[in-house]
Amino acid sequence: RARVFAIANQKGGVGKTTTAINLGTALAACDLKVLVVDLDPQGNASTGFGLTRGDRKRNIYKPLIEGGEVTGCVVPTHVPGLSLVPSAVDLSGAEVELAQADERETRLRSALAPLLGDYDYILVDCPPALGFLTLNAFTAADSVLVPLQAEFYALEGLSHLMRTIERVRRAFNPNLEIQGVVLTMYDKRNNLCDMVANDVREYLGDVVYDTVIPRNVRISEAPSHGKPVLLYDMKSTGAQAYIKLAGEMLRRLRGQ
Amino acid sequence: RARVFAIANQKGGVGKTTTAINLGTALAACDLKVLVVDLDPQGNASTGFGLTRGDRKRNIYKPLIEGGEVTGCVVPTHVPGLSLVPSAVDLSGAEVELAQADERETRLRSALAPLLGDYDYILVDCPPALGFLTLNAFTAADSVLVPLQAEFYALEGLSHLMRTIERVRRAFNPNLEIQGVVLTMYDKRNNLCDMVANDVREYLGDVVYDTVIPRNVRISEAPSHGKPVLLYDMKSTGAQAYIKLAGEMLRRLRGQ
Ligand SMILES: Nc1ncnc2c1ncn2[C@@H]1O[C@H](COP(=O)(O)OP(=O)(O)OP(=O)(O)O)[C@@H](O)[C@H]1O
Ligand SMILES: Nc1ncnc2c1ncn2[C@@H]1O[C@H](COP(=O)(O)OP(=O)(O)OP(=O)(O)O)[C@@H](O)[C@H]1O
Ligand SMILES: [Mg+2]
Ligand SMILES: [Mg+2]
Repeated sequence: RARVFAIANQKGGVGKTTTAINLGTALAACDLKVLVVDLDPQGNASTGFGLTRGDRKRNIYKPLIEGGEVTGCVVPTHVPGLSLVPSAVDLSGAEVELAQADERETRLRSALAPLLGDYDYILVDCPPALGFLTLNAFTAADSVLVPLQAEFYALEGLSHLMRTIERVRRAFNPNLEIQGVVLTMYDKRNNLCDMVANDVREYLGDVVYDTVIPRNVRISEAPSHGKPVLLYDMKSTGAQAYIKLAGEMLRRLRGQ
Repeated sequence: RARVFAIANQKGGVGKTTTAINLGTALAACDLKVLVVDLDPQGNASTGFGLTRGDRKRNIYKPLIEGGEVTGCVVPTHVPGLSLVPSAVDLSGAEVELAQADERETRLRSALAPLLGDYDYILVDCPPALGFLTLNAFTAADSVLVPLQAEFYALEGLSHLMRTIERVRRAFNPNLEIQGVVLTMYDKRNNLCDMVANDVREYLGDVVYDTVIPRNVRISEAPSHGKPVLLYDMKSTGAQAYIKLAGEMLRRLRGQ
């Protein structure tokens, strides 16, 4: 049975999509079967895997909104062992469309149920908000992985994110855990990063991963080539950090 | 009568809040009366001006959702000539709450109407989405200022943003213009920035501001001191860039 991760943080631009793509790729490189679900209307994860607009005709929208069959919406990527359910621009209207519907929060959980036997890990890339789409991801997930940019505004939103996870645990998903917090775009020369890192480790202890993702220009170049950084430049510090992160995650999961 | 700007981009972390705070401060430094409206449930603009959680008891929520009086929700800041309407965490539930209500899109425009005579400029900081809150900002605004990080994913979302502005222009606000696109977090040593800048200037021409905001660590340090970078470190390249941006904007507005 697949373990499902929601990759979430309502703060924008903290590395959610970059983590979904590259952690997913690093896990697939360990011979694990991985599915990435792009739940962000922006569709950056779909782009990061090289999908054109035309490749997204089948996507997460129908299974989520109309309860359609999801298996037919899974597409292969250039990464061996990693498949994707693409996003759709229409997702941005989903919150209002389902405002009065029943079981709003459990739609993604039902949609993913038939796929759980086919994968080892399912990573859900969330939009920068704590609305309907992210709440669906929290209800469908076993745990939440929180990418956190080591900046002041990003730190500010953490307590609100933790309270929301607690609310979902009580109302819809009693097993929901926090998989961990991963510091991203970390610049060793910048005191602010150290300050934020110390604050977060004091506040959350070993929930914060030891592995830190450094700011690395190869990471931001890779999406324009439609490839994860592990395929674009395997030797870069960014690719190596995501390989290390996958290793630490697997150790933590075994240790549990 | 105040000119109202929506500072918007659905891509997260591109410098919307940083631009609202620092462009607002630079305009106030030119002896103009400025109001910043924090329409993002994260409340980063309120934090960036040094407001604690306790200072936000009166905020944009009631005027927006219940049609309450907005004048009493305006608070002063440390910046002479610049006031703020703080954000509220409850804003994140607004979209569903008003899903069936009448005149959903014109709530902010009605709420701001009584203030138009008191200010020269009103800047509305938007959340990273094209949902109810940002659509309200587009309907209330005279023009949209688009901060754009010079990265590949940020470029991808631009056409969707432009289409949404066009839709609002047709349905709710025929006068809505694009004030301009401002390149942010620009790193001259990074070829990707030049590539994206060339692409955007080719696609949009002189809608793109000449002034570029460089990546500058003093900008990201300022929020932890509750001050705009112009007050935190006036001599920094970041502060100087926002002063230049205010100058270019005023020239463009006079030229119109
Ligand atoms: N470690 C890194 N080093 C350099 N650039 C990075 C790094 N991680 C992410 N980026 C770049 O920073 C930008 C933001 O990252 P990304 O889009 O993954 O964040 P996000 O949280 O998914 O954003 P959103 O909130 O819009 O969904 C992207 O342009 C990405 O390429
Ligand atoms: N020019 C700059 N140089 C360095 N850091 C910057 C610059 N502009 C913004 N930042 C930092 O980058 C992060 C993102 O900026 P900001 O929060 O203003 O973006 P945003 O678009 O408002 O994000 P969101 O989508 O979450 O609302 C913040 O931590 C901010 O301090
Ligand atoms: Mg993303
Ligand atoms: Mg912001």
